[in-house]
Amino acid sequence: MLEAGNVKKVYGQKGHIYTALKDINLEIKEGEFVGIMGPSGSGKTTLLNILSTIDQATSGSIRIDGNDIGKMKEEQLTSFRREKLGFIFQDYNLLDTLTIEENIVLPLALSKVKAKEIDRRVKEIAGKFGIEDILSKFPYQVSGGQKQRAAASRAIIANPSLIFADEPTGALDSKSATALLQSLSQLNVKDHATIMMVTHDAFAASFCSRVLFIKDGVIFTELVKGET
Amino acid sequence: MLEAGNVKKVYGQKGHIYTALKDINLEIKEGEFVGIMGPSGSGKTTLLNILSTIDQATSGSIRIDGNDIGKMKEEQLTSFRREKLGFIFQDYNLLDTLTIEENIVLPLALSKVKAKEIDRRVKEIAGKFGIEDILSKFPYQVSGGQKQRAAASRAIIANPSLIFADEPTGALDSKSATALLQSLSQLNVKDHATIMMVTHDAFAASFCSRVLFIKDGVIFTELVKGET
Ligand SMILES: Nc1ncnc2c1ncn2[C@@H]1O[C@H](COP(=O)(O)OP(=O)(O)OP(=O)(O)O)[C@@H](O)[C@H]1O
Ligand SMILES: Nc1ncnc2c1ncn2[C@@H]1O[C@H](COP(=O)(O)OP(=O)(O)OP(=O)(O)O)[C@@H](O)[C@H]1O
Ligand SMILES: [Mg+2]
Ligand SMILES: [Mg+2]
Repeated sequence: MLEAGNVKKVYGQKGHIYTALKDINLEIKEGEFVGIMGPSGSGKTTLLNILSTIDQATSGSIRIDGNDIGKMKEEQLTSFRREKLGFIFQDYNLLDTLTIEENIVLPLALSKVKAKEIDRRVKEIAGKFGIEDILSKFPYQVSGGQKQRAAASRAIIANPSLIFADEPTGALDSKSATALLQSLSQLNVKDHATIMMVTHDAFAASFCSRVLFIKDGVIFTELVKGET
Repeated sequence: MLEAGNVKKVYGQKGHIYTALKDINLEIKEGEFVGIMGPSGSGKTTLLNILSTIDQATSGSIRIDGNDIGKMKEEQLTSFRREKLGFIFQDYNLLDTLTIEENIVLPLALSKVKAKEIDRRVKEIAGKFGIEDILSKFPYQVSGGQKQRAAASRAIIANPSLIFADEPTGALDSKSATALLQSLSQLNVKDHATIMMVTHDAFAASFCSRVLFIKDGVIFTELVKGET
């Protein structure tokens, strides 16, 4: 499903450069639920942004479904992102001029899914995440945790086959966090969605089948479920 | 130190109104470290914004150090906020056009503290929170957890006597979270700073001497350390 070889990411220009990812090599199989853990500033968000094609690596290769991302044209990349990919950003990334509902349906806006089906999916997901009462509000009118649940809803409404989640439960109380993790787990088990999730939370990590540990831009070890 | 009587907060205009706080009554004594816990959307951020004078209540009274906030002139409120108050926002609220260091020293910008002393304090706090290497970066160039630690540094650099912290460890790994909580606890024990902290995290709550539980805009129960 996803392979990364010698991926490096350097930020900055000539004088001030910072190497956020030194040499990342990994392989994620279809249907895996993989966690990424590591200290603040170790490169987790940078890695997720690059693997999901949101940002570009400085060097190295990334293949998704066998396709070399570096060689895909922008048009191919855009339709790949829209149809296959779901992303929950660390800072939610909701559009302030759209309502919560409009933000959630955005990934379906250009798809062929009928309006009635879109409506059904919104009601179902909003119910699962407890945000049915805030659908007509704007992002500035809802709480931190409500924004995060809206962002999670947007990421899964199009039933993506590959989901990247960057600390999806950071702003949530345990009830909301559990609902969100169970939904991700359901997509993983029932729909064979592949999931990569960054987390600091041991409870969230317990939903993963494998956890990669990153420090100073390298993956230095991993834990596989079943091992302790 | 802080008393709130029949505080109510209603958002919205005529047709669409939402009551975020129904009837809040509380008293915080000087030197207390009080936690606030509750489901996402229950009114925690709203309560903190009102008690700290960042937002206004719809009705009810708030007294800080015996002064009725509703009766204070804007000039008095501004100098009170600058000299006595420290705030760690849920969304960090760093200014994008300033460096991390400039954001941290902002509360001291108008004070009489000498430049040499300001420099010493920045180095000390940045060292405690592990962000000495990012002081010359801008907010968009640092990670989520680094932003949160910068926001926490700004909140405590002026040694405020009253600190409001809204999920200050949400984006932090356990090492950074522990460093931050220990610093807050040190201010509380050594300098008798009064602290109100919203959190979802049981470890953070364990630093509090009392925890208030809020649901649907009312404080329905509390736990006092020593009781189990
Ligand atoms: N500007 C606003 N206009 C309308 N409703 C609002 C506004 N701000 C907040 N609310 C509503 O008030 C309620 C309380 O919000 P608040 O941000 O205080 O919650 P919270 O307890 O901090 O939640 P979280 O744990 O998710 O951060 C929520 O239901 C939210 O939708
Ligand atoms: N645009 C940028 N320019 C320069 N440095 C950057 C930039 N973005 C990130 N960095 C640096 O790269 C490193 C990795 O950042 P990243 O956001 O990937 O960390 P993270 O592991 O997600 O941390 P957190 O747990 O705090 O979210 C950090 O040291 C950060 O300061
Ligand atoms: Mg991150
Ligand atoms: Mg909040």
